[in-house]
Amino acid sequence: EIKVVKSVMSSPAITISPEASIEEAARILIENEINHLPVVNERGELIGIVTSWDIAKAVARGKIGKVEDIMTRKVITTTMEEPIEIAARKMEQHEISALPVVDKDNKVVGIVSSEDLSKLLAR
Amino acid sequence: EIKVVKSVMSSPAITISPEASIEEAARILIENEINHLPVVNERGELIGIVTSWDIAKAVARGKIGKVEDIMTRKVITTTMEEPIEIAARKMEQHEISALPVVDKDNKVVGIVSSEDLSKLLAR
Ligand SMILES: C[S@@+](CC[C@H](N)C(=O)[O-])C[C@H]1O[C@@H](n2cnc3c(N)ncnc32)[C@H](O)[C@@H]1O
Ligand SMILES: C[S@@+](CC[C@H](N)C(=O)[O-])C[C@H]1O[C@@H](n2cnc3c(N)ncnc32)[C@H](O)[C@@H]1O
Repeated sequence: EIKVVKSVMSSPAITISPEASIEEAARILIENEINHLPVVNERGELIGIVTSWDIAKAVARGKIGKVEDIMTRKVITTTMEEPIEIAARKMEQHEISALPVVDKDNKVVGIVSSEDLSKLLAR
Repeated sequence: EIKVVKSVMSSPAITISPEASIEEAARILIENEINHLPVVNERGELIGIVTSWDIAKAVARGKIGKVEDIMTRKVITTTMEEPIEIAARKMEQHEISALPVVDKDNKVVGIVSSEDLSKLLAR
């Protein structure tokens, strides 16, 4: 039986607005002990992703501002029914550590990280 | 044949001094596209770990200073010969995403992350 993303993803995903400050994004990551925040518009549609790596980049560059100033806009995503091998291959190819899980309307329904996948090897 | 850590780890690990600034740690993470830095003393012995999550925490708290002010000191580690399932279980139990690989003298010989393990599922 092929394992699919919905069996390992975190749902619902914790998301953030593009208008939020970088400090606010950092606070949400720390309070929830996570590293990735899908960025969504008022309709809940995915428009970017911001991670603790992006916050480190802002620190390295002495940059302040909003999430929309530092987020990645071309987001690599997955779906609930995608086989885990495919999701893992996408992360490997793009050297990224999480994929927002979206539905057919581009709404965020969850998130899967390399930490979620590595737990499958801990059996 | 049981897969062991040395077959998937990155080596040598990029490390940092406890005296370095938080900005310097951020710069090293960004230049190398990584999220974890083992902290070592002048003799190369492991004394802590600092990650992009710790930098996000410093931003959330408006903290400035040195790596030694924000690093985690009780480091969970692995060895080159440890089976991958054990390393994955350690990361799951402690909710962490990387393990410095140390030798018998507590010198850092590499690092393995949940990204390295998730790539094994991408076959
Ligand atoms: C290229 S990775 C390099 C560091 C490390 N591999 C990691 O994933 O954190 C860091 C960048 O990837 C971006 N990123 C993370 N997840 C992404 C996704 N699903 N789609 C597009 N970019 C993503 C982040 O916004 C960040 O700018
Ligand atoms: C508890 S995790 C929570 C967030 C997420 N699971 C991650 O790993 O980034 C974040 C904290 O774990 C610490 N950490 C990372 N790797 C570690 C390791 N091998 N041993 C001890 N602490 C570690 C970091 O210093 C950071 O303070």
